Amino acid sequence: LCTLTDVKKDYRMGEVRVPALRGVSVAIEPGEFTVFAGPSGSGKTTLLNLVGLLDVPTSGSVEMEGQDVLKLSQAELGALRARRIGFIFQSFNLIPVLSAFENVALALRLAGHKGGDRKERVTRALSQVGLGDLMDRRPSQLSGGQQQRVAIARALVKDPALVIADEPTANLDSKTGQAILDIMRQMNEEGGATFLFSTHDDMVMQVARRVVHIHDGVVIEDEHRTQP
Amino acid sequence: LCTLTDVKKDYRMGEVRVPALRGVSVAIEPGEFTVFAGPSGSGKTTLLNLVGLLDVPTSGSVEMEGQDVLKLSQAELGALRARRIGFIFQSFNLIPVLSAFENVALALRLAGHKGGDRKERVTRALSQVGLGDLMDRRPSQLSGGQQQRVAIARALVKDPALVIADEPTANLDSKTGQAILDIMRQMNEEGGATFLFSTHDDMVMQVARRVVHIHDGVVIEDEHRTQP
Ligand SMILES: Nc1ncnc2c1ncn2[C@@H]1O[C@H](COP(=O)(O)OP(=O)(O)OP(=O)(O)O)[C@@H](O)[C@H]1O
Ligand SMILES: Nc1ncnc2c1ncn2[C@@H]1O[C@H](COP(=O)(O)OP(=O)(O)OP(=O)(O)O)[C@@H](O)[C@H]1O
Ligand SMILES: [Mg+2]
Ligand SMILES: [Mg+2]
Repeated sequence: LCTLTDVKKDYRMGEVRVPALRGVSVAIEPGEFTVFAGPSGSGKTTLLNLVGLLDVPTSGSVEMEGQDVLKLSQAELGALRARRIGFIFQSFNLIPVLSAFENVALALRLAGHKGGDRKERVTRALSQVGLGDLMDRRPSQLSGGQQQRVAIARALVKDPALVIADEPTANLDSKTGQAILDIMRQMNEEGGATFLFSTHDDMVMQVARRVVHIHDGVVIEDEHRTQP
Repeated sequence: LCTLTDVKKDYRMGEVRVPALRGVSVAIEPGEFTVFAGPSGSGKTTLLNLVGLLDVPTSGSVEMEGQDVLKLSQAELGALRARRIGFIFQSFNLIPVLSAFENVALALRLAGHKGGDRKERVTRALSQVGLGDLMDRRPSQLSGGQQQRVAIARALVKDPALVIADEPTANLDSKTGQAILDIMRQMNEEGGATFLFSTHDDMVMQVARRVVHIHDGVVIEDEHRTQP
């Protein structure tokens, strides 16, 4: 599905060059349920942003479904992101002036969804994460964990081929987090959607079938499990 | 130190009234190391905002060091918050245009700190949370967990009488989270600072000496432990 080959990513701050990823090579197969684990600052978000086509590498290549992303136009990248990739951001990135319902509905519209069942699909996505009664609230009228769940519903509503979840349970109690993990496992096992996580949460780690350990911008271990 | 008596807090959204806290009575003694635990949306942040004087109750009373907070002027409340209370926000609330160093230094200045050792104290606070090399970065140039640690350093640098920490380890790996918890325990056991947490993190729960369980806006259990 997605192949990173010797990917390096530098952030520049004036003269200073920060090597956030220092040569990462990873191949993601369709249908994976994979966690990127590592200490704070090790490069997980940077890596997920590259796989999610939100950013481009400084050197090395990112291939998505066989295409070199550096050869795609901005319009093609945008279309791929909107339709095929659901991204759950570490800091949620909800649109403040829209309600929870509208935030999720917008994602569905941007995905090219034409059907008359948009209202049903948005309602279902928000109900699944336990926010069925809170759909008309704006983000500032929701608790931290409720905002996180809107971000999750927004990523999942379009039934994407690839879900990238950057610390999706950080603000959730274990019961709520478990319920959401179950939804994701079902989408993966029945629907074949690929799931990539960054997490510090043991509960998520335990159900991963593959754990890629990252430290200081490099992969230090790639752990494939037959039994999660 | 702080006493809540039959505190209710409603949020209003036009005609709709949302009862976030529905009658909470809790007394906090100086030197406590206490966690407020409960599901997402149960009222923890709302409760911490009241104890931290960031908000006022709809009914019931909040007393801080014997004074009814509703009788204090805005200036007196502001001075109390700036000098005596260190608040770690669930969404960090760092000032985007200031560096990590400047964010922490500002808190120290607002606390009325006059000494010539400000630079040393800020540097020490940031080094303690592992950000000694990243002090000149702005928040957007830091990872999620690094931003959380700036928020922590900013609360702790002024050596406050009361630290209110709203999910302070949500974005941290367990090793980093443990290190920060150790610093907080030391400030509590040696310095006598009072610590109030909201958390979903078992590691924090385990070292609490008191756990107040909150569900749907009320306290359902107040668990005092002799052995954490
Ligand atoms: N500005 C607001 N307007 C309306 N309702 C609000 C507002 N802020 C919070 N609420 C509601 O008040 C309740 C308590 O929110 P609070 O933020 O205290 O929960 P919490 O326990 O901190 O949750 P979490 O663990 O998800 O952070 C929630 O049901 C939330 O939706
Ligand atoms: N815009 C930026 N400019 C400079 N450095 C940056 C920028 N964004 C991130 N970094 C640095 O790149 C490194 C990797 O950051 P990244 O956000 O990928 O870490 P992470 O593994 O997601 O951490 P966390 O678990 O704390 O979220 C960090 O050292 C961070 O300080
Ligand atoms: Mg991150
Ligand atoms: Mg909260």
